[in-house]
Amino acid sequence: VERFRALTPSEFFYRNKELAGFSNPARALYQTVRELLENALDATDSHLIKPVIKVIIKRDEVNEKLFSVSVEDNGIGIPYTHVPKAFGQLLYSSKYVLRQTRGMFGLGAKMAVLYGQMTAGKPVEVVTSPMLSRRIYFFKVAIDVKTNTPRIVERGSYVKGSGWHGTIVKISLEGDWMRSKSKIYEYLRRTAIIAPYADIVFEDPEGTVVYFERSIEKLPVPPREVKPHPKGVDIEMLKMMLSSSKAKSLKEFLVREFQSVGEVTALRIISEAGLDPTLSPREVDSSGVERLVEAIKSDNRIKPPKGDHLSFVGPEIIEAGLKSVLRPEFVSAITRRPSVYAGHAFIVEAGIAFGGEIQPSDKPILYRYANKIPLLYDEGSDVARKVVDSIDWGNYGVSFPAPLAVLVHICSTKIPYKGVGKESVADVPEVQKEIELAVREVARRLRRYLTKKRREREEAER
Amino acid sequence: VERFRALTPSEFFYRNKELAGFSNPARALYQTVRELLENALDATDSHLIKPVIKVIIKRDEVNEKLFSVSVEDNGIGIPYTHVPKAFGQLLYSSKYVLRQTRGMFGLGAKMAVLYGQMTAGKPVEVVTSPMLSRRIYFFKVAIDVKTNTPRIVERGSYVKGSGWHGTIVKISLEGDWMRSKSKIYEYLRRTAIIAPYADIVFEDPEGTVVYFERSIEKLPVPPREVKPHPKGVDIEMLKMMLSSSKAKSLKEFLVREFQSVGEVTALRIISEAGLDPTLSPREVDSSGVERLVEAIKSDNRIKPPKGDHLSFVGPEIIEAGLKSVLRPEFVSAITRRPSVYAGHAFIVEAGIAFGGEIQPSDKPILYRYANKIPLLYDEGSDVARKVVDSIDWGNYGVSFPAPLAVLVHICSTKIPYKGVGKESVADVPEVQKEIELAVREVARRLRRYLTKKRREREEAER
Ligand SMILES: Nc1ncnc2c1ncn2[C@@H]1O[C@H](COP(=O)(O)OP(=O)(O)OP(=O)(O)O)[C@@H](O)[C@H]1O
Ligand SMILES: Nc1ncnc2c1ncn2[C@@H]1O[C@H](COP(=O)(O)OP(=O)(O)OP(=O)(O)O)[C@@H](O)[C@H]1O
Ligand SMILES: [Mg+2]
Ligand SMILES: [Mg+2]
Repeated sequence: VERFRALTPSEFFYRNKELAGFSNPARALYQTVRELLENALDATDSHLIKPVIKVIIKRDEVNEKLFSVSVEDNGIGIPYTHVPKAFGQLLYSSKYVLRQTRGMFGLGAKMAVLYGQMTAGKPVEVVTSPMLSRRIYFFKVAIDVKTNTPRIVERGSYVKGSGWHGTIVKISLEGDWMRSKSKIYEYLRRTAIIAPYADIVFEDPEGTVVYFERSIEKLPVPPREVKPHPKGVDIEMLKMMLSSSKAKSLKEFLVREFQSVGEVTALRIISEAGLDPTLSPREVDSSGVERLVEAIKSDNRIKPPKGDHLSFVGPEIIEAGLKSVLRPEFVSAITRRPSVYAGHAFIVEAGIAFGGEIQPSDKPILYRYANKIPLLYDEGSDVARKVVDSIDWGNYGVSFPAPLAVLVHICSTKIPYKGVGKESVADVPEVQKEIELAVREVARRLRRYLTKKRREREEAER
Repeated sequence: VERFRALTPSEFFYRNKELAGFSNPARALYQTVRELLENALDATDSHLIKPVIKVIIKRDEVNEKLFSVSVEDNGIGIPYTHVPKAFGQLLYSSKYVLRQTRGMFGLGAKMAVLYGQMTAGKPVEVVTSPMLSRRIYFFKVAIDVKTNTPRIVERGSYVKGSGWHGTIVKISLEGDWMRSKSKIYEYLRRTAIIAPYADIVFEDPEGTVVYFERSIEKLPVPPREVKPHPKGVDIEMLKMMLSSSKAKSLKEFLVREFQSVGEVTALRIISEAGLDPTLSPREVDSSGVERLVEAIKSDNRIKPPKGDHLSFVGPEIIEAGLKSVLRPEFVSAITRRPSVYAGHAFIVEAGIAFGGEIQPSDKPILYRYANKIPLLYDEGSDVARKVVDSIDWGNYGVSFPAPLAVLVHICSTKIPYKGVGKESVADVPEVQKEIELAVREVARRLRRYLTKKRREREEAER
């Protein structure tokens, strides 16, 4: 006899934590560091704050399998009313809006808290103060897994004695430092490449302190929130938007709720769907919704999203990052114009670095990024690896083994990740095409450099 | 100003449907067929019913982008009280118990319903009748995405005129038959290899009817539900089990709630944790729970799970399946003894097929299965591909190109899938090791056959 049951999101992700990257103590330690660091960077560079971040991993003095991971940032802080849910309720987030951020799932911090709770039995410790707040708030939060609600174990606040603003998050968990050490250092190194404007201090369990020093003062353009684009719409989304819109007419609804839709476009879509533009949004019936979606899909005159809301890194910062970390002989980067997939604008950036201190390898070393997050695992199923491997590098003057590194960065209001652990990107055709165009462009610049170098060498030999 | 928000599971998976395999119309059509077929097979062979399944994909007469997918089975049916949630509420399942089934997430059918709702605007149609029921029940169900609750659009029942039992599920959705045709046929073909005891009729949108006929009468041993094994326990799980257990003492709790724990083992664990065996489960405090988990982890005398609850396919059925579908010259299969990872017993089975109608290829064709589900995508990041590629096939008398197919099947109460779309398995060390031992064993048998064949040929030539 089948026993039916419903799970809460916390029960579901507790049972399937490996889906989120928490598959064993070594991966869990890595994932905890990255989830907290990504939150810290979102809280700073997305708000034009030059990030100053401290990451400390300590080994427990009693139980050598236990570690504490602490990440402090100088970001915008978290309003105290939201702290319990931000850390104690799965699927709770401030990043569910249409804006390019590292975070997108509302799971990262909670999965780390959950893993810590399962393996070390301790609540997460959060200290935070928003910029305009006169107080500093501290919490100890645990997740009630059965109900997906936060349990506040301890809370308090005190008056701020300084101008400090930001957040400190500390999680205790079972880890495996020896097995995750190289991946954690590589993650930090790759973060320094894509975010050379960040000051990151890292103290590891062996007491080693590494300072990834800011090497450029320039910050990327911060991301802006945008309205959805009509080409990303489906029947369900349109129904939800129609029922919650404050617009008084169908025409006002389309112009107000979507980007790239002016009066002319709205009237054309409405007429194509055989509807009355003065209809109240809530009066559109199911068949009307379907005809609207159909009209939008078949309309070829709707302008694509501009993409100027995206926060690309830019060639200057990428080259500075590659130079500072890889110390190559040659470096070049490119930022492509915005493109679109499924109604989401995206920008592909590519960088190439050659020679200098780069170690020769049998195929290009690939530095993959999505919304400024370094992706280290599952390279084999990532679209960027597929593109880089499909290129005949001999055409660009490169014969392996060669000291060649390729950087690929995709930014978008929605990254088509293959899993909630954010390790690889699906091969969406539009994205794959843009990556290829970007990589071939920087490869051509490398070829020009190698050709020029070879000629200079031949010249010198005469 | 950050806008915080909570999502329901339906809102989350609606926004991130590509995580579940619904990334575009072609993949969605494929995923819908497989999710429904996997439910149909779970409802039959896990209950010792020889599956008779009909899969029909029709193209909409008006809109050539729309399809209906209908799957009918002769399974155990669904009790009518559970139908609305089974199809209209995400994270609702009868497979959240510790038993080896294809289903495990409580998402499959709902994701297909959701995709159909978004792209075709139609509810799912379900007709079902449990074996002992005198009525046939029918429903049209939609998902209220905002609240993750079912909306019953239509319902009814009538008296059964025959002995029919089973379920028919029909979903309308946007698809792309031309792009998913070969994958759908391959999925059915691979299902026929692993389940040659199933009768599957498939009618495609072009009107073609293919009959995957039962080629063996033997069914696999059905899976049994088991209690959790102590080696899979963590602090959170133990807390939840202690608070919900009906046991009167801590000793009774351990013996009753876990497999492989008798009185002696229970007393040893309790004493190691410094606790009183007569303590009521609900009186164990946080520190006591941590000490219990620690005692269990460091105890080396707890028997590993027996694994006799697992439903392996067995060499006879695997060889029959490989013969019937691939028509090779040589075939051999092996079922390994149960092994363990993270407290879950698992069995690896391997099959090898050579020559005959198999087309030569540059590396072995890999047929991957997990809990009898064929895995077709993301082969590059799957542990089985990693193992098969790491083997030097020259040692076994195979030089490529060669007509060689390798089958790998992992069965367990928990498959470490990399994503909820069930396409690839993570490389858990214990599982990887078992796959290698199994594949090398059937490779040795192939070598013996090839050697014998070569000798016979040399003999004949003299
Ligand atoms: N260091 C921080 N500074 C400011 N806000 C933070 C910080 N850490 C977490 N938050 C807030 O808590 C929320 C939840 O974080 P969490 O990592 O769980 O989800 P997310 O970042 O929104 O999405 P993802 O699962 O993709 O990481 C964030 O959306 C953010 O609003
Ligand atoms: N054809 C069927 N016959 C009997 N029961 C079914 C059938 N299809 C669905 N069900 C029931 O509906 C439940 C939900 O199915 P669904 O596919 O959504 O989740 P699942 O199979 O439990 O897990 P997964 O997401 O891994 O597929 C199943 O657990 C099962 O109880
Ligand atoms: Mg986050
Ligand atoms: Mg299912």
